[in-house]
Amino acid sequence: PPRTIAMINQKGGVGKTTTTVNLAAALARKGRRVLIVDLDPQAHASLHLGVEPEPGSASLYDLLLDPTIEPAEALIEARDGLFILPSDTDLAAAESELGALPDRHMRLARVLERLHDRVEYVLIDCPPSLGMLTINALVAAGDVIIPMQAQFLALQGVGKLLETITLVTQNLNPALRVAGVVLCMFDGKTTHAQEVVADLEAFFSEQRDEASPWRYARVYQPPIRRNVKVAECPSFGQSIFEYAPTAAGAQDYARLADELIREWEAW
Amino acid sequence: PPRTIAMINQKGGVGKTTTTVNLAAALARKGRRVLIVDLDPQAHASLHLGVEPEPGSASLYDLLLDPTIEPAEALIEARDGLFILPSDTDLAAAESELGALPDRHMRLARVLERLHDRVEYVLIDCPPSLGMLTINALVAAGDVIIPMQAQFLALQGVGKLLETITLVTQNLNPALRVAGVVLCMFDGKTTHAQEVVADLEAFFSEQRDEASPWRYARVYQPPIRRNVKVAECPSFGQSIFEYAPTAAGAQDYARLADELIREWEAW
Ligand SMILES: Nc1ncnc2c1ncn2[C@@H]1O[C@H](COP(=O)(O)OP(=O)(O)OP(=O)(O)O)[C@@H](O)[C@H]1O
Ligand SMILES: Nc1ncnc2c1ncn2[C@@H]1O[C@H](COP(=O)(O)OP(=O)(O)OP(=O)(O)O)[C@@H](O)[C@H]1O
Ligand SMILES: [Mg+2]
Ligand SMILES: [Mg+2]
Repeated sequence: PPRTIAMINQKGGVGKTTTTVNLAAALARKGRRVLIVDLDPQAHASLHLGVEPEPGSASLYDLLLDPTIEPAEALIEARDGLFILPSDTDLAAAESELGALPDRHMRLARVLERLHDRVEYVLIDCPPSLGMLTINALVAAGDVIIPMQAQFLALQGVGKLLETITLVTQNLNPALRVAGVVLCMFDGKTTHAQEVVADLEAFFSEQRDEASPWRYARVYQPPIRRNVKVAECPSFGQSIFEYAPTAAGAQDYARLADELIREWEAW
Repeated sequence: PPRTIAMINQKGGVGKTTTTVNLAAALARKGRRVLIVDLDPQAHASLHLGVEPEPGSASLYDLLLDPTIEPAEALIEARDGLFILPSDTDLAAAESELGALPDRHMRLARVLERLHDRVEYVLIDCPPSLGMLTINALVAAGDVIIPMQAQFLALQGVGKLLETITLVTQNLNPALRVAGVVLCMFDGKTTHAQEVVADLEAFFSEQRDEASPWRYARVYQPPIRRNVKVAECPSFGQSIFEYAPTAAGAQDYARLADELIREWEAW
């Protein structure tokens, strides 16, 4: 089955969408077949790649609410080897409409099962909340990546997120693991940022022998540096590799993709 | 009644909390009595000011679900003349629990009515969504301020937000107005940012003669410049005025407070 990664952080604006899109683009440019699941009703991952669904075609919302629809009907090939299940504003209704159904947390997992032989990597872009859409991502995924900023307040949010992940592993998805943290918009010049990184690394190394879903988690190196090109490219419907292939942001996301390939394909 | 301002943008991480806290602090330091309503279950406004509710005391969640509780019991004086109704994680449940009640969108308005003679300004910090908590803020408020970043993708989100505001003015709160946009984390050096500002200002001036809730809206000047001190002070439980009173961020928020005082107190 594909390596399925949920990009999760309930804090807003930390780089979930930017990381989903640019990491997926990097993997596709290295020849991997990648699926982006745009699980955010604000549809920024879809917008970021300039994807607009055909009017009348099935959307991710339709797939989650009606398991009889063929998921491939909603699939769009955004770039060579880079597929997307796009979002639209209907998905906001899914949060509450799923809430009544008995197997509500399994819906995304079931959709992805039916696409399992089409791609090698699935990256799920989540909204800034720990509601039913994010829970669906945690049940469908094998790995969690936490994009975050190197700020002390961000550490507090991570604590809350890890509690939620623990509940999911105890009750819904025992195989789920936290792969690690991607530091976004990183400004290494401040002692503040360096202290937060040191705190995170100390926390993860203390957890190595615990029986927790993050015992193998780490802070991915290198961090993704703050780079204005990265902030600009979504407005043009492009990944950083199309917009500014020699920019710092392109280098950083390419290196992150190399790191993940090494971690997950080195048998 | 107090000038009641909802700080709204469904996009994550655009500066809602930072603006709520620092603008409230600026107004309080100029002698106004100000109430912050922390309507976000992630409680970052409360954390930003180092506020922790007494164990066992009433929370904003309790007030919204049980209208018989005296709102003053949940009130905390965070600084001189700066009050806060703090959030806690229970508030996440309010989104769905309110959903069943007939007067669910009026709950916050009713709570604030009972505090109306205590303060001159109420600033409501909203979560990154257009759900029931944010709708409560739109019904309780007289003015909306939209914190946003000067990026083209941000303009799209504003369109969606204005649709929601229109629905609220048509059905729930005819007096609601959009006061304007506060540009956060502004980097004036890029043509990108300047073009977005020009687009926004053109949009608002076209709307002057329309019968819309944003016919008096504007882009507040000056924008709030990106300033690392602003990003650091929440980790110390301080406003920018306590942490770095001579920093660019302190100047910008002080000038924004002056601008609003001029707009709202000049009779
Ligand atoms: N490395 C970077 N350098 C500069 N800007 C960046 C970088 N990464 C992300 N940004 C910008 O920061 C903002 C937030 O990023 P993004 O939308 O990816 O966060 P998010 O966590 O997906 O937000 P949400 O919670 O709303 O889904 C965007 O405007 C994005 O362009
Ligand atoms: N002027 C600024 N300069 C530098 N950093 C800033 C500035 N304003 C805000 N930030 C930082 O940007 C991040 C997002 O800001 P903030 O938390 O206020 O956004 P928000 O809209 O309230 O997010 P959410 O949607 O999660 O509630 C925070 O880390 C904050 O410290
Ligand atoms: Mg996003
Ligand atoms: Mg906030």
